[in-house]
Amino acid sequence: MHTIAVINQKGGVGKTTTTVNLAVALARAGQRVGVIDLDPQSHASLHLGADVQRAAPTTYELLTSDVSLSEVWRDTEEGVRLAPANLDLAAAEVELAGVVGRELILRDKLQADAESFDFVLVDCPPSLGVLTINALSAVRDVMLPLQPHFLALHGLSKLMKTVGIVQSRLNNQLRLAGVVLCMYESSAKLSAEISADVAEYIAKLREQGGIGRTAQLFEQRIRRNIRLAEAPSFGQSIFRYDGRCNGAEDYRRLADEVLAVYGAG
Amino acid sequence: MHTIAVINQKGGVGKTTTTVNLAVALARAGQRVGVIDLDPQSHASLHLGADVQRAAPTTYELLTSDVSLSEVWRDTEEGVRLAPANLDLAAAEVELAGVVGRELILRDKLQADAESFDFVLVDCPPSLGVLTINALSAVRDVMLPLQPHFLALHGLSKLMKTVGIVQSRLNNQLRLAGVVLCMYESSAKLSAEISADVAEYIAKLREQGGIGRTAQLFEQRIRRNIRLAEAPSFGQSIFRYDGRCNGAEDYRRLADEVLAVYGAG
Ligand SMILES: Nc1ncnc2c1ncn2[C@@H]1O[C@H](COP(=O)(O)OP(=O)(O)OP(=O)(O)O)[C@@H](O)[C@H]1O
Ligand SMILES: Nc1ncnc2c1ncn2[C@@H]1O[C@H](COP(=O)(O)OP(=O)(O)OP(=O)(O)O)[C@@H](O)[C@H]1O
Ligand SMILES: [Mg+2]
Ligand SMILES: [Mg+2]
Repeated sequence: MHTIAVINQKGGVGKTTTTVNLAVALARAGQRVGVIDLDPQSHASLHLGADVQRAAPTTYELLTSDVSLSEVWRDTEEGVRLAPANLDLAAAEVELAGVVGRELILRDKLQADAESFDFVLVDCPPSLGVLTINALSAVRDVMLPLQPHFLALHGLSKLMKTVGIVQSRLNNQLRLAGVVLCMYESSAKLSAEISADVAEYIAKLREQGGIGRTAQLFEQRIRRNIRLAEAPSFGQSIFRYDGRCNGAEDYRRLADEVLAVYGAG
Repeated sequence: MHTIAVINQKGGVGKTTTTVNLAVALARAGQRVGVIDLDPQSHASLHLGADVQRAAPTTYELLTSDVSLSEVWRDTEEGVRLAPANLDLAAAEVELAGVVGRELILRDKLQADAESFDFVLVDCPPSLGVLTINALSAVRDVMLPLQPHFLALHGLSKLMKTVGIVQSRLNNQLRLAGVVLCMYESSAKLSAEISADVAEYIAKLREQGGIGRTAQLFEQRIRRNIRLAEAPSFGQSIFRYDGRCNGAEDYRRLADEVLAVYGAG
């Protein structure tokens, strides 16, 4: 089972859009896929058509009570299973402060889960708090969506530091699997410039060894495409909403590249 | 003195870009302006050319020690004063948990500050944690940048609930001053659709009275303009970077509208 945390403390860079559409693309390629929503805003859950007002257990109960992951998994109409979030999760940060082992709750419950998946993707909020640390402690790989804007580089080294700390103290198997450029504007030279900077940064990471040695910049970039922003309002992945647009094309190819990297499928 | 918290728990919607460029536009219109950076990512500080590695006191020390605001204010080359943030601020959320009156620290220090400004703008992180609550407790007005995408509406009611709670328990004078549409794509019908939904939502808010009764949708929209994304890499506001592009035009007009609303200038 390949477990991937989709992370970036910078807001609005495409974490949720990537988690959802990559998960669905992998499912359409025959993989058994689960999505865990760890963002109190529950956008991944909404995007997958979940009813977040329903009283059924969510990732909030998963982290703050003894509910098991199997009680949280739900079906979706997209061929992936979903462990949905809801707004209560915002309270988890405070509620868990001071609870011993609070960073390892997701890991324990994921390991105890009997359900078998080929891929589990975890959508994280734009912060490096207890929710994101739970994701980092529970998975093997980190996937980093990055918008090719200037500030993307600034946050990268802080993020790598955090990933490094989790790897040394809480989760030895953690590694940076890949960076995927999102909201790429082919017409903007800023995109090209930042992409070159990112490629350079990743090359350095690989040389330094440690957690960055497996780092790679995915060849497939996700281009800006308004269809990707429209799809969530219908509770649909891009494949159901408009399977032929550039957005669908790009995520389909990203899934192929992910499968090649894992030697899976 | 008009105090404005720039807020939205959704990531990457233009909070920092708006805080910085609106502040500078107001200063260029003759106002005395201060910017307080409450985001651990310190993007507003970087955008204003501050050296965030410097050991001088930042908003982290402001919130966690007895340093005064006057020890934190710095000059910038943009004609605004800056109380910069740095990455240490990420620890504040945890450090302040359990501290009595932790939501009111900024308010107390702002009230104690002798420096006189016409406008103070506070840039907030994409969350509704203790940093954002400090901003909400310290200011009179809330400004909400909104990207006209579907999920913008979903977060709006949760945000208004939080603003309402702060207003009733911690800060009676708090009110929603305005929503400004950012990253507006005139060619996309999604922008037009969501804008119409936002206008409708604001009309309802005004009718309900209470904190929403002063709510307004600013007429000036900030259009997508790559120059706005390029400017931060030079540590410059849009006015120094490219004073004639659409981005500069839009923020200049937004400043005029803000001044008209406040009957100032
Ligand atoms: N390639 C794209 N082209 C156009 N719009 C996009 C693209 N990717 C994402 N979007 C839209 O941009 C907004 C931000 O994307 P998204 O919510 O996936 O980012 P995020 O990193 O998960 O944000 P947050 O930090 O708030 O969790 C959303 O409205 C989304 O629909
Ligand atoms: N109108 C615009 N046109 C093009 N790019 C923009 C525009 N406004 C902001 N940007 C860019 O989009 C990205 C996100 O904007 P910004 O950082 O201001 O959002 P934010 O809400 O402060 O994000 P966060 O939630 O991470 O604090 C930045 O790289 C910024 O330079
Ligand atoms: Mg998200
Ligand atoms: Mg910001």
